Amino acid sequence: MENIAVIGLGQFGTQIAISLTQKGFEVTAIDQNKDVIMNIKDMVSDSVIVDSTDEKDMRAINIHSVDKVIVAMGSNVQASLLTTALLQRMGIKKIYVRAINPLQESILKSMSIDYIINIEKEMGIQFSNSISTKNINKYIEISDRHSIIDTVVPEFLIGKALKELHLRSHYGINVVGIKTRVPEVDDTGEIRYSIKMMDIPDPNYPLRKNDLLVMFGTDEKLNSFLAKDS
Amino acid sequence: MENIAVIGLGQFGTQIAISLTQKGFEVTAIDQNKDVIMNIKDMVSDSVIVDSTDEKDMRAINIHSVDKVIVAMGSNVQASLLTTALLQRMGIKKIYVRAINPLQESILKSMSIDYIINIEKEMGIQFSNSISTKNINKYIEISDRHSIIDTVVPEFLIGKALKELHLRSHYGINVVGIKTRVPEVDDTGEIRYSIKMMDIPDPNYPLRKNDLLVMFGTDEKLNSFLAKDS
Ligand SMILES: Nc1ncnc2c1ncn2[C@@H]1O[C@H](COP(=O)(O)OP(=O)(O)OP(=O)(O)O)[C@@H](O)[C@H]1O
Ligand SMILES: Nc1ncnc2c1ncn2[C@@H]1O[C@H](COP(=O)(O)OP(=O)(O)OP(=O)(O)O)[C@@H](O)[C@H]1O
Repeated sequence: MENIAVIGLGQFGTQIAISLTQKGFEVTAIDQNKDVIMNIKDMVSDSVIVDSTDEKDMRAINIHSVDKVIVAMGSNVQASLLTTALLQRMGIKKIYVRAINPLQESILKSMSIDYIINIEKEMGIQFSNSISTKNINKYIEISDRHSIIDTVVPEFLIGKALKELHLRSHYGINVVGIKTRVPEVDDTGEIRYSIKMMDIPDPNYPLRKNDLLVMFGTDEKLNSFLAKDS
Repeated sequence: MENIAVIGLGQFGTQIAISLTQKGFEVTAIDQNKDVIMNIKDMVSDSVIVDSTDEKDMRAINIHSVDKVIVAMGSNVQASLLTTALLQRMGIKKIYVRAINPLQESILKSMSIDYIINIEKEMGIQFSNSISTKNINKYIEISDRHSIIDTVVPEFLIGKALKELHLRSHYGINVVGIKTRVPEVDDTGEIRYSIKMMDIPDPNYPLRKNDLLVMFGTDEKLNSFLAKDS
């Protein structure tokens, strides 16, 4: 299993370290703050208190033996850049670095860092997409023109099945999922509804009011399809 | 067109304000810092320098006339909570609030705030997903079992067309897109390749080495499909 080091255990770094450990990776959490390491050590494979800008200490912990290193510090731009430069000098091939502003991004690009992530910018874009589509619950862009969205079944499709609708040939959109409310009995014997997504959209299932369609297509086709109902 | 106010123009708030303005929304940017407002005012519909925890000033700028308010402050948790409480007291219906830790999230939940966004946590999860799938360039979860991924065309499919492959009936996965390298001539007359995604995947197109397939399905089906090639 892959060996990944996460340096800088702020909120973002901590979430990565925990998620990757849950996925079965060998995760080494690195931070200079003892309390931070104390809080995370039971949730990751390995953790160490070290200043990631210190070459001697970084060599001592054998960091060049990992497959990937994630430099996850946010506000401490100086530590992030120095750590990145050090990792490069030590010959680490796969370095992922978080940037919090465009200037830091351009410095990282000139250092030939392939994977730069600006979480405030990326989430700002994703959030604007999700808030700007009426009746649409989730909206993520897959290319600069394609998206996958989640929308309530439009009025004009209620009671019809995908098989008879030919949405791909008529509207150029691909329905990849149907989410429907499923009754479940909880431990108090109460019936509660939860939203479940079919493994594969059932082409014969008559769509119900309040079901959700997960659709893929170009923004243009999705928008004209959605415009049909209003 | 909808009227949206964004309060707290840090990196996240600024990106939202700019993206929503580009999408044609009437965006009012609100921040107590004059320099911040000076930097953003040409990129949004309207902007105002005000302390969002001050009821008198907030009433004076007529904030209760907007459709949605986004409380985008990050580290200033106190200002964020006080602003949210004030907006609720003023009767604003659609309030979206950023939280930077679980305690703040639980406070917002007890205030019945519907939309809470923790960008470090959300991006930590998305990033772990994208880094943990070999050969896979982008990996976003659509439900707790379904994902949309981006992967290099596996060896065993090279030269074949989707039409003859029946990937949905054989593997339970839905190919929603094909990305291929397209030669373009730049202004110096050089030929450069850029990756373009077909509007709709062409069922007759023989897949080439290094094309990318964008696929949707349950994680289980996607993983077994990907395992075929290794
Ligand atoms: N030189 C360094 N070596 C090791 N760890 C460091 C170094 N500099 C900073 N850190 C650690 O990085 C962590 C995150 O720091 P920083 O303040 O930059 O992030 P943040 O902006 O709060 O992150 P987030 O937005 O993810 O919460 C801290 O726990 C800090 O101890
Ligand atoms: N009471 C307030 N009224 C108006 N604006 C405020 C108030 N408090 C903070 N702000 C503004 O919110 C903005 C963001 O502040 P904050 O430091 O909380 O975010 P941040 O953590 O830096 O955000 P990001 O991670 O998005 O860059 C600042 O421009 C600040 O002036």
